[in-house]
Amino acid sequence: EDLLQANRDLAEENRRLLARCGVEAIDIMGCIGSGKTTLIHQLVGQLKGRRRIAVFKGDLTTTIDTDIIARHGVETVQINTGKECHLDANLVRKALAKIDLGSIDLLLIENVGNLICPADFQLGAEKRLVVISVTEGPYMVVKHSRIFMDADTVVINKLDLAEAMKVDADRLEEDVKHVNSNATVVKAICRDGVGINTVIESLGV
Amino acid sequence: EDLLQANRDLAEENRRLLARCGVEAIDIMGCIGSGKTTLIHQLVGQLKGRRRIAVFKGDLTTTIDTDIIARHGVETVQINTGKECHLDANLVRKALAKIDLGSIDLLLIENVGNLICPADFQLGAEKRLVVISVTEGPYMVVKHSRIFMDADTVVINKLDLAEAMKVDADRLEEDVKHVNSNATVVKAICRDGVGINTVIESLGV
Ligand SMILES: Nc1nc2c(ncn2[C@@H]2O[C@H](COP(=O)(O)OP(=O)(O)OP(=O)(O)O)[C@@H](O)[C@H]2O)c(=O)[nH]1
Ligand SMILES: Nc1nc2c(ncn2[C@@H]2O[C@H](COP(=O)(O)OP(=O)(O)OP(=O)(O)O)[C@@H](O)[C@H]2O)c(=O)[nH]1
Ligand SMILES: [Mg+2]
Ligand SMILES: [Mg+2]
Ligand SMILES: [Zn+2]
Ligand SMILES: [Zn+2]
Repeated sequence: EDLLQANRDLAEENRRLLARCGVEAIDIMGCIGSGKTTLIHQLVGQLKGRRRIAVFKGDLTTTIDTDIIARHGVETVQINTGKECHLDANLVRKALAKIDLGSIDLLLIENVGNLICPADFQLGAEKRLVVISVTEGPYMVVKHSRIFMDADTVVINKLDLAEAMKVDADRLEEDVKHVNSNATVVKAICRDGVGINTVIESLGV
Repeated sequence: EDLLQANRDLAEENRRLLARCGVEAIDIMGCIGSGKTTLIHQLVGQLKGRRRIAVFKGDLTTTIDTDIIARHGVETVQINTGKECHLDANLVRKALAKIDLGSIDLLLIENVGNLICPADFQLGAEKRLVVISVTEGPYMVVKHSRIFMDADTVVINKLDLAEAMKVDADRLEEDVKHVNSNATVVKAICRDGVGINTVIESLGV
């Protein structure tokens, strides 16, 4: 419990620092392989003309995702978490120290693939987005309701596979609304860019 | 580190208890939605005629998976982990106390969906199986190599979607072999029962 309180305090420090520098930050969470990097790749592609963007990515050891995003020419910071299955406010604080916050106005943080711990570890980001995929099955929201409770936007991805999976995306949307009626739910095919503009609108970026 | 040592000690106790009672236990791990319950459902369907089976399932709060397996008429124990994203030896010890070990000879343990923590938390099971799905993308093994290092069997599931995902299952198999040349890799479509007999052979159950 002390661990979570210490994390909350640091998250608040991060939040104040980002606000002072006029940087909007978004914490992007979701299961392993749900489509977080693909979504960020699409967002950066659409926004880099009018926003000054940096991307943080939390991974155990590899830099595969960071390399994909770096090709856009935006600033990226790889956060290697070692054995941790979630990012925390301290890791983000250290990553913030590596960049010139005056040179950016939008920070996208890709969390470690996990629908459990990230719910408890605030990072100091202003908005929280959760990506789920229809390929994870029909009960994914019901089984992990906590992380959806304070999500601003929920993206239901890989809609191209909903039929093959026999998963009803409308039902998943209802499950989200049941847990958090304020969340904006966007049905998407991130790989093909379907739904990206709606995500941008819902985040107000 | 003390936490892991304490867990190893308890796992060893579980292992001895299971061995004394002649119960084979298998720890089934994998991402959220990779197909662990579907695999267990198929295994139980094939084996319940000749083995006396019990199934443990670790979930945050719901009993959805346990209910699916219980329909087979085999003994099931739901382990609610609350906020933990992995099972540990202590939770398994408590679950073992709830069943008559003399009445079973095979225990299937479905771990919480996660490819990170379960690698460090041995449960005392004799064999470890990891289920991955082609829908999680092409880099899933490379990004999470630790959990594959001491897996006996790795099931690459949802092969029916490999083409739609543009993911090469042979490449995933190579990634597994690269990390652990002793692991048996089985390509499967668990939903339709494809590959289940090969899984049974590789586990020797
Ligand atoms: N069919 C389909 N595949 C998609 C879609 N979006 C992403 N993918 C694929 O899903 C796989 C995983 O996508 P990523 O974007 O790497 O997922 P991630 O959430 O960043 O994964 P981790 O960082 O490893 O947790 C890749 O093979 C993508 O090409 C989609 O809309 N439809
Ligand atoms: N297309 C396809 N879908 C599958 C296959 N195997 C399982 N599924 C589907 O994948 C979804 C998740 O399967 P589960 O067996 O519940 O996965 P799990 O790993 O137990 O999930 P959690 O316990 O929630 O972590 C369900 O909708 C299944 O029907 C398969 O071989 N092909
Ligand atoms: Mg990623
Ligand atoms: Mg399951
Ligand atoms: Zn964690
Ligand atoms: Zn964990």
